[in-house]
Amino acid sequence: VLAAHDVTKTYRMGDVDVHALRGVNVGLRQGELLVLLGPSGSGKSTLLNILGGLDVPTEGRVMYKERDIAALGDRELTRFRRDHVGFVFQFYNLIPSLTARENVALVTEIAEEPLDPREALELVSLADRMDHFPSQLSGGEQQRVAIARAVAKQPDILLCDEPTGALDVKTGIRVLEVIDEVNRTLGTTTAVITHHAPMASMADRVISLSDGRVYQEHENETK
Amino acid sequence: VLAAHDVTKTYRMGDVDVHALRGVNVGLRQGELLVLLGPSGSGKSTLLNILGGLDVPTEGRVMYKERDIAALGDRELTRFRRDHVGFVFQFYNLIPSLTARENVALVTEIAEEPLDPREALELVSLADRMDHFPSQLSGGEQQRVAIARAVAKQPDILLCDEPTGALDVKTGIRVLEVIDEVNRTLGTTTAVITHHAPMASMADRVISLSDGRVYQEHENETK
Ligand SMILES: Nc1ncnc2c1ncn2[C@@H]1O[C@H](COP(=O)(O)OP(=O)(O)OP(=O)(O)O)[C@@H](O)[C@H]1O
Ligand SMILES: Nc1ncnc2c1ncn2[C@@H]1O[C@H](COP(=O)(O)OP(=O)(O)OP(=O)(O)O)[C@@H](O)[C@H]1O
Ligand SMILES: [Mg+2]
Ligand SMILES: [Mg+2]
Repeated sequence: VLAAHDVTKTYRMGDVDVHALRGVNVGLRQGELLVLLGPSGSGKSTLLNILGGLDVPTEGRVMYKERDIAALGDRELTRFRRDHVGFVFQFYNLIPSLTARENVALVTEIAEEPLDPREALELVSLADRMDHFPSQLSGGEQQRVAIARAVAKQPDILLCDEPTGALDVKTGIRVLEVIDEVNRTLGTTTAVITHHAPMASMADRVISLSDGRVYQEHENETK
Repeated sequence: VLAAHDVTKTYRMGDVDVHALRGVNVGLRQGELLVLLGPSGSGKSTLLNILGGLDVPTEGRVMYKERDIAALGDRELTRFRRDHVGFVFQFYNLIPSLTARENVALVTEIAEEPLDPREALELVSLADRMDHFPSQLSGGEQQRVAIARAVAKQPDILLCDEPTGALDVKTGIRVLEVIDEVNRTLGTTTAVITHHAPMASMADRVISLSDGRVYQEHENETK
């Protein structure tokens, strides 16, 4: 349903080029839960941003149901993201002047069939922090608000960049269960970047990047 | 050498009080490597910030070699931090307008016996990213610059708030080895907040927080 075809991303830094992605082919199948692994700097966030229409490749195409989103203008790209993609950012990107609940509500007001903000925050055990501003939340609490915000939208496509990085093991498992549940009950096509091994076994498929290339791919038969 | 005595931290939020820390007693012994564990929101960052003089307790004292730093004025607190403490922040706090090397150099220029910035970045395998700005670095690379910056200072006290949160297992282990080595060879008194279990076994002592209190303490005899 969403696929990167021969995607390359090169940053020109004076006389040195950084090849963040080198001809990557990754397709997300309808309703699957894909996990993306790889060392720090291997290109995972770059790939996820390009798939989600937050960035454009230097070469290659990104097909969403027959349309090449890499060729869209800014306005259409924004509409594609707003209508179809829920994103959990590696740096959360919460709005500092809005409370946890308002941050979630911002996204649900424009969605077609959103969860109630309170409900989404309850999924990540933050009902008692609804009126805190981001600066009044711990690192892990901010990360969970970012997750609630993406999930509340009930999007077709959910892209999560390291959703458990700041969480203790127990809270991290809770969050991965929420993501897994959304994928199973709503059929949300989901891609998760994580360093957390247990998530890899929850996935339908695991793709490993190394130095800007797909290094290996693995199907979980037992699932 | 650095100890929190009966430290309490309460945030007043309208008619609800948030008790981030409730009478915590934690002392760092000279040259030890202490690990601080606990669920998201249990008060770890709050405690570390208070120990490092970045925040003040609502009640209680923080003794650094006989002086109560919780009672110091802003200027003296800043000098205490600058002269004695290296801090790796949960949100890295890199300066966006400076490159990786410049971010590290900023701290080494005012330190007594600093590492060369290039050397510090080599410790975390980032010599080839020295001239990148934070926005041109991956999440894990930014985290490693923050670590290089704290370690380069060669401080008496090193406080690390989740230094491996954004790192894959292999890179995370490399970073923990760097921290462990600094502690062993320089005798740096070190406290690390982490969710990464292997670090707990590298520590001399492990303290677990729960809901703002010390929940349990464990000495690693085998070390
Ligand atoms: N400025 C503030 N105002 C109100 N509450 C706050 C403020 N700062 C922190 N808190 C609350 O204090 C509690 C402890 O926060 P702290 O950042 O110490 O947790 P933590 O153990 O570091 O969590 P994490 O593992 O998620 O980083 C949290 O529940 C948080 O919501
Ligand atoms: N704007 C930029 N200019 C130059 N280089 C960049 C830029 N953005 C990213 N890079 C480089 O591209 C590479 C891939 O970055 P990316 O953020 O995709 O890595 P990642 O796999 O998500 O890493 P991590 O696990 O550390 O988050 C990194 O080595 C980074 O230094
Ligand atoms: Mg990344
Ligand atoms: Mg914290």
